[in-house]
Amino acid sequence: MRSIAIINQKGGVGKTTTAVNLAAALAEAGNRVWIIDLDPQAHASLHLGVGMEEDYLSMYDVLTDDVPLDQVRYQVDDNLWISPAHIDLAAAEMELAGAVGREIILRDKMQDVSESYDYIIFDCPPSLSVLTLNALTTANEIFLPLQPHFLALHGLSKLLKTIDLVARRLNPNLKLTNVVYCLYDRGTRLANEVINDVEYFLTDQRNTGSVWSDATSFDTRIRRNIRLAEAPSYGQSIFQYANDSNGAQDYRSLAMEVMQQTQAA
Amino acid sequence: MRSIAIINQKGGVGKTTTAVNLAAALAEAGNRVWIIDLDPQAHASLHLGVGMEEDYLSMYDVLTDDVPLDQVRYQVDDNLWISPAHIDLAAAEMELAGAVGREIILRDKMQDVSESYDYIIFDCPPSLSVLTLNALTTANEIFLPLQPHFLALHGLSKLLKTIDLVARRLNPNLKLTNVVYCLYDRGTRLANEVINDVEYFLTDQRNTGSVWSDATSFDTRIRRNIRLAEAPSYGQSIFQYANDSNGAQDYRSLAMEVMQQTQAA
Ligand SMILES: Nc1ncnc2c1ncn2[C@@H]1O[C@H](COP(=O)(O)OP(=O)(O)OP(=O)(O)O)[C@@H](O)[C@H]1O
Ligand SMILES: Nc1ncnc2c1ncn2[C@@H]1O[C@H](COP(=O)(O)OP(=O)(O)OP(=O)(O)O)[C@@H](O)[C@H]1O
Ligand SMILES: [Mg+2]
Ligand SMILES: [Mg+2]
Repeated sequence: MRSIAIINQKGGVGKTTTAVNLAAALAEAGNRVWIIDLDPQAHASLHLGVGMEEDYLSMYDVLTDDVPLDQVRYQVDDNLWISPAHIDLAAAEMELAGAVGREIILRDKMQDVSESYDYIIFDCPPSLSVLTLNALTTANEIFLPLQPHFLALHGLSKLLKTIDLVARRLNPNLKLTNVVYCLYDRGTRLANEVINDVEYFLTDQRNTGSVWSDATSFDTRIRRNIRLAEAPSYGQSIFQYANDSNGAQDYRSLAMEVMQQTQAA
Repeated sequence: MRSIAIINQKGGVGKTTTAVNLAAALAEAGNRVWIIDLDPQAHASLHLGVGMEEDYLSMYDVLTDDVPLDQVRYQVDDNLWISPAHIDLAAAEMELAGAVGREIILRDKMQDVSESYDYIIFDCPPSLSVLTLNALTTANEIFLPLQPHFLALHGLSKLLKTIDLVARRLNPNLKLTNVVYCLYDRGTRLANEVINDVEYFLTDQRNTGSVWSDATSFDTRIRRNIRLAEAPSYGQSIFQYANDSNGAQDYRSLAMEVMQQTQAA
C-alpha cells in the first residue's frame, strides 16, 4: 500500500488535478484507490461531484469530532473512493490549535480503518497548515506537483524544511519520492530553465540521506490542456470527460510510471 | 488615495502578477504607488528583487513587533515603493491568535504613516487568514483576480461571505469594486462560459446594497503570456523586462482603466 501526499504550498500548480486524475487512472488499471481531500476549498470532492448535499459528513467531522474515517468514504467509480473535504476545514487551524497531538489526529484515526487499499492519495491546500501536517504525518511519501515557473520554484526551500521537520519529529517514514511537472508549456525557455534547475538540485542531493535525497522527477510531464480544466465542471475525471485528450494520455502515462515503481519496490 | 486589496483564496490565479504589474504601470503614469506584501511566500517582494538580504525588516516585524511601517518601505523605482513580506509571516496566524484586535493591527499602524500615496496595493496569500483579514480591514476596496476556470469560480461564495463579515464587523468602507480576468485563454469555451457566469452574477447583484453590488469587471483581460512568468526571475516588472509584450500591453491598459475610474470618482 502506497500512501501519497500531494503537496505544494504554491497555489494553482496542479495538486488537485493530479490527485484526482492520477487516482482515477490507477483505479482504472484495477488498483483500489482512496482519495482523502484535506483542502477546505474541497476541489477534489467537487471535481468528482461529491459533497453537494447540505449536511454530508466530511473530513471536517473526522478531524474535529468523533466520526471514524469509515463513515466518511464514498465510492465514486469502480475501485475509486473519496473522503470529501468541507469549507468548515478552513477553521480547523484555529479549532485544533489547542488539541493534543493536533498534527497526528488523522494518523490516529487511520488505525481504525477496516478496508485495505493499494493507494491512498491526499489532496492538500496551498499552505503548510495543520491540515497539510496531518497528511504528512499519515502518508509515507510525497509527490510534489511543480509548475515550471520561477515563482513556483522559489517556495521549495521552505517546503523542504517543513518536510524535514515532520520527518524528524513526527513521521520517520516520510520521503519526498517524486516531482511531477504540471501545466507544462512545451518548448518555452522558462520551463526548460526551471526544469534544469530542479533536475540539477535533485541529482546534487542524491544519496545525502535527506528526506528528499532519493527524489526523482517522472518522465511524464503533464502538458497544459484545456480539457483538464473543463472536466471538473462536469464532476468527472479526465477519462470520463475527454478520454482521447492529451490530459488523459498524460495522466495514464503517469499512472503507468507509478505502477512500475510499485512493482519494482 | 485608493487602497486596494488583491485577494482570492484560490491559488495561482494571478494575484501577485497583478499586484506588481498594475502597481508598476500606475507608477509609470506618475502616480505614487506603495505595494504591501502580506504573503509569506513573499512573491511580490521577490518579483521586484527585494528582501534578498539576510535580516531585512519586513511586514512580519510590523505585525508582530513595534516596528512602524515607515521603517519597512523600500523604493524600487520612480514612484514605486514596496513593504516586503517574509517567510516568518507563515507563523503569524498562530503568533497573533491571542493578540488583541489581531485583524486590525495593520490599520492601526497605518495611522502613523508620514507619507501620502495615490495607490496602496496589498498582495495577499491564497487563504482567508489573519494576514488577508489585515488587508481587508485596512483597504477601502477589493480587486478580485479571476482565472476563468471552473475550479476558480467555485470558491467565490465563501470569499463573498468573508468580505461581507469584514465589512459588517470591521470595515464599513470595504467594497468589492472590480474583477480582473487573468490567465485568459482567448477563444476557449470554458473561459467564455465562466465569464458569462460571472457577468450574469455581477449584473444580477447590481444595486442590492451588498458589499459587491457595485462590482464590475474591467474591459481589459490579462491574456496568458509567458513573458509575465519570466519577468519575476529577473526581479523586474513586465515593463522593465519585456516592454513590447502582450503582458505589458494588458497591464498598461488595466492601469488606464483604473486611472479613469479614479478621475471619474
Ligand atoms: N495540465 C493542465 N492544463 C490545463 N489546466 C490545468 C492543468 N492542470 C490544472 N489545470 C487547471 O489550472 C487550475 C489550477 O489547478 P489545480 O486547481 O489542480 O491546482 P492546485 O494546486 O490544486 O490549486 P490550489 O493551490 O488552489 O489547491 C485549475 O483551474 C485546473 O483546472
Ligand atoms: N497572464 C499570465 N500569463 C502567464 N503566466 C502568468 C500570468 N499571470 C501569472 N502567471 C504565472 O502563473 C503563476 C501564478 O501567478 P501568480 O503567482 O501571480 O498567482 P497568485 O494568485 O499570486 O498565486 P498564489 O496563490 O500562490 O499567491 C506564476 O508562475 C506567474 O508567473
Ligand atoms: Mg487544489
Ligand atoms: Mg501570489
